[in-house]
Amino acid sequence: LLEARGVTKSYQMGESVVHALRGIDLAVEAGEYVAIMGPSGSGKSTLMHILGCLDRPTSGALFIKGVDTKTLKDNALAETRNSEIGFVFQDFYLLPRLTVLENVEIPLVYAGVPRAERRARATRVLSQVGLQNRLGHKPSELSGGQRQRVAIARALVNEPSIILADEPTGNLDSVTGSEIRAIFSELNAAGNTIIMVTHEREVALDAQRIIHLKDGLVEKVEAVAV
Amino acid sequence: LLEARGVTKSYQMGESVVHALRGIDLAVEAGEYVAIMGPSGSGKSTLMHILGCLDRPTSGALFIKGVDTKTLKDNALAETRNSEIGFVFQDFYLLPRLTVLENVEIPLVYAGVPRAERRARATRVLSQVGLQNRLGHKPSELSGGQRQRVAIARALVNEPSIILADEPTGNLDSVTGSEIRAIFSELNAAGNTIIMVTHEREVALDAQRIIHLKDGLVEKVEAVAV
Ligand SMILES: Nc1ncnc2c1ncn2[C@@H]1O[C@H](COP(=O)(O)OP(=O)(O)OP(=O)(O)O)[C@@H](O)[C@H]1O
Ligand SMILES: Nc1ncnc2c1ncn2[C@@H]1O[C@H](COP(=O)(O)OP(=O)(O)OP(=O)(O)O)[C@@H](O)[C@H]1O
Ligand SMILES: [Mg+2]
Ligand SMILES: [Mg+2]
Repeated sequence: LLEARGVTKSYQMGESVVHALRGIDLAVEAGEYVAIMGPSGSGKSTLMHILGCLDRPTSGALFIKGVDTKTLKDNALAETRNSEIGFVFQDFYLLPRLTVLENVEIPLVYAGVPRAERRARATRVLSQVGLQNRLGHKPSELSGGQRQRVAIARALVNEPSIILADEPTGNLDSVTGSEIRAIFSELNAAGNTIIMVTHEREVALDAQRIIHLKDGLVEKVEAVAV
Repeated sequence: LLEARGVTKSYQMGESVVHALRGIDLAVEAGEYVAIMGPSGSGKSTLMHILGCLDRPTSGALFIKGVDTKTLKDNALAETRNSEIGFVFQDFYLLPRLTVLENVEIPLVYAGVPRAERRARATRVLSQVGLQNRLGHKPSELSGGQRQRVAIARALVNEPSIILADEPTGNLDSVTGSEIRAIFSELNAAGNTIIMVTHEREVALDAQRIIHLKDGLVEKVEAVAV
């Protein structure tokens, strides 16, 4: 479904270069649940942005359903991304002037869903993550874990078949975190593909495979015992 | 050292009221290491902002070294805060147009420390958290865990005697997280007072006492076995 071949990402910083990814080979099958772990700064978020078509590699290739993304123009890439992929960002990226409900409706606005249905679907997914009493709040009027849950709800509301989640339980207590993990496991059981970055091994063990990154490279791939 | 008596905090939201804190009694001795745990939305960050003199209670009192903060004007409160308290925010609050080094120098600028000494002290604390190779980066050019470590470095650079840290290891892998925890344990062993919000029980067990919040109230206080 998703395949990275020889993917690198470098940033020019004045005189020096930062090599965030140094050559990643990675293949994710449709319906798989893959976890990505690794030290802070090892390239996990950078890799997620490339897999999610939010950024392009410096060199190497990304294939989506066999199509080389290099052959797609920016708007075709955005089209694929918006219709197929839900992304939970490590730092949420909520729009500060919109309410919780309006933030979660945004992917449905892009998908052309009519107003009443948007409201119903956004409300339903927000109830799933326990935020039914916060619909009218702005992001600045929420706790850290509540903002994280809004970001999760927004990623799921358009029912994407590929979900990329960058540390979705980092700001959650263990009870709330377990509820979120259960949502992802159910989505995977329903046939959706999940790629999740996490720092917690316990969460990574929800997946079928754990990819360990280090210094911009895949250090090892671990199969999770069932 | 720090005492909250009957502290409440409420937010008016149009017609309704959100009671973030419903009556908190809490005393922290000089040199103590206290952890605060509780579900997402239970009031931990709100309590931290009040303890750190960044916000005032709706009712109730906060005493700092026996002085009722109600008797202090805003600039006297800010003076106490800047000289005595280091605060690690749950969402970092780094200044986006300044470099990592400049961000960490800011408390020293307020303290009137001369330029060369500021640079040396900020560099030293940034090396302690593993960011010696990122001094010239802007926050947007860092990973999530690197931003978290800049926020920690900035809180510590002025050598405050009271450190309030709101989930300082949430974005860190276990190895980097252990390094940060060791820094806090050493600071406490040196006589500094630490109040840390965490979602991870393992981290909370570094402390001498764990305060469990639920729905804006102290649910129970747990002594940590040595
Ligand atoms: N715009 C940029 N310019 C320069 N360097 C960058 C930029 N963005 C990221 N980096 C660097 O690339 C490396 C990888 O960053 P990335 O965000 O992928 O790490 P990560 O594995 O997600 O870390 P964390 O666990 O802390 O979130 C880091 O060392 C970071 O400093
Ligand atoms: N400005 C505000 N206006 C209205 N309600 C607010 C505001 N700030 C916080 N709240 C509410 O107060 C409650 C407590 O928030 P707080 O940030 O203290 O929670 P927390 O325990 O730190 O949660 P987390 O673990 O998710 O960070 C939450 O339910 C939140 O929605
Ligand atoms: Mg990251
Ligand atoms: Mg909080």
